[in-house]
Amino acid sequence: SSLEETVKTTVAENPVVVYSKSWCSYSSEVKSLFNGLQVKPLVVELDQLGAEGSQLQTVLEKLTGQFTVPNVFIDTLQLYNKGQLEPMLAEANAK
Amino acid sequence: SSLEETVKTTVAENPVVVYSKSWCSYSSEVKSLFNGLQVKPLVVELDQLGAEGSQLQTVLEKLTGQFTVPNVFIDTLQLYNKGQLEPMLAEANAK
Ligand SMILES: N[C@@H](CCC(=O)N[C@@H](CS)C(=O)NCC(=O)O)C(=O)O
Ligand SMILES: N[C@@H](CCC(=O)N[C@@H](CS)C(=O)NCC(=O)O)C(=O)O
Ligand code: FES
Repeated sequence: SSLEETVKTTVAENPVVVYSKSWCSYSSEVKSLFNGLQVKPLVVELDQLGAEGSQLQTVLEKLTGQFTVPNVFIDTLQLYNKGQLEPMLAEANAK
Repeated sequence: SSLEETVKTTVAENPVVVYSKSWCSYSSEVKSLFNGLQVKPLVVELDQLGAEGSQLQTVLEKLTGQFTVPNVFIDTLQLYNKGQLEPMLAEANAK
């Protein structure tokens, strides 16, 4: 489906993607975690996308087996190629 | 309003009340916390009450200043009178 293609493209083009809900504390914690690591994720707030948000949540479950948020995609190869992987791991280890 | 009266009565009649959302992980953590302490809270799942759920959330903010869930009421005097306060504190300290 075209929404599946959208998700696959989003995840391919962005080293870190967080599918989130804006009022969800678990989602907030993941977003601050990446803030603290100076990696800037692409954040998709599913609750702010109306009907498309719940459709996306269903597509994510189909693609990953996970229905819940936060749903986090990390492309370590892309991060490595951008020189961002080792700094991120170093900072994470320092915490 | 009558919904305000409902909340005040609920909180007066039950030593522990948790206003919750059934799919919210923070709410789940609070509910398990009380499980582990053998205190049985009255749980109100706001997301399962349709329109009344969001009305309750607004009333709770009016009464307590807190809009978010989980919203927890603990009547320590009632717990003490039921002989439940000291066991609960002892178990909480043991964790
Ligand atoms: N243990 C999981 C919990 C995930 C979870 O239960 N997420 C909740 C929100 S905190 C959820 O997505 N509920 C269904 C929904 O909001 O649609 C994690 O850490 O990610
Ligand atoms: N620091 C607060 C966070 C409370 C919070 O942000 N709750 C979220 C859900 S995790 C909330 O109620 N959001 C608005 C809503 O769901 O209506 C706590 O620990 O209780
Ligand atoms: S932690 Fe409350 S909605 Fe996610």
